[in-house]
Amino acid sequence: QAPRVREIMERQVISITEDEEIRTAAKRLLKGETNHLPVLDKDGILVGIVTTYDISKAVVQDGKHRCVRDIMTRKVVKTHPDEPVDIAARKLEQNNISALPVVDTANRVVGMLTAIDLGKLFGRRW
Amino acid sequence: QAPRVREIMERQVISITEDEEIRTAAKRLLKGETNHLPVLDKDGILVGIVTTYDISKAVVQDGKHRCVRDIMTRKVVKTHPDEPVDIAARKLEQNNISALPVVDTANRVVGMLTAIDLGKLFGRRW
Ligand SMILES: C[S@@+](CC[C@H](N)C(=O)[O-])C[C@H]1O[C@@H](n2cnc3c(N)ncnc32)[C@H](O)[C@@H]1O
Ligand SMILES: C[S@@+](CC[C@H](N)C(=O)[O-])C[C@H]1O[C@@H](n2cnc3c(N)ncnc32)[C@H](O)[C@@H]1O
Repeated sequence: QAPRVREIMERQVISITEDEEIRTAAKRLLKGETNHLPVLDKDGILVGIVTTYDISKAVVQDGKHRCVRDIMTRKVVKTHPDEPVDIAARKLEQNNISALPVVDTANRVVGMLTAIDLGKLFGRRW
Repeated sequence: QAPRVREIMERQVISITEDEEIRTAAKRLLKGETNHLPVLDKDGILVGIVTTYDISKAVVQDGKHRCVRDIMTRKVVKTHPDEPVDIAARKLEQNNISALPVVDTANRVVGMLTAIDLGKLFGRRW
């Protein structure tokens, strides 16, 4: 049987709120050495995702944006801790994305599943 | 036996040269819908890599940089077409990176192996 997302997901999650400035998002991405920040509302519920790709897009569009909410993706592709990893991997591939927020039944972020984490499965072949 | 990099690598590669402006790199990343651009010299030899992460870093450092050469990573972690994918996956994990340029014996880029490509192996378990 395939391993579950909970076995390989990252539990330390760095997030941001949509009212923060783009430059703050960039600083937080660097601090977390990550390409992906889930965007949470004041109740800790997932409302979007913002990535280094979105910041690069803002560099091209230059000056029209100020906050995370202006550049984030709102329709988030996500997973949950009990999802089989092959299903999660397929979500990454089909959407050409490299991370999935892991949410609980209340849509709170409990982890991140990144494409790099898939590498953890290669030590053991199931 | 493990599959080889050549079986899952992307053969369409978008690249850049080090004298291009950062904004040009950002445009090319968006055009390629990718986070990674190998940097090639005039002979097509790999000399670095520049990513959306590096562009985000430039946004934080604001104004000190102009060209790709000012922000690229010069010590590139790479792979070759005959490398077993589990070795390549481990390189991604150990370096916390999500893509490896695939080079031939002349250090020319013949493909890209991204962490998303690892997902292609999950349909079949070897
Ligand atoms: C389509 S990807 C292409 C770039 C590259 N392949 C990558 O993995 O990021 C870039 C876009 O995907 C969005 N994105 C990243 N992760 C996402 C997720 N889990 N759900 C929805 N959109 C996501 C980002 O906000 C960004 O605008
Ligand atoms: C250490 S990663 C951390 C961010 C995130 N985990 C990711 O996958 O990009 C960010 C840095 O890695 C560098 N990088 C990306 N791919 C690389 C590669 N194949 N070899 C060397 N450095 C690379 C980028 O230039 C960037 O400065």
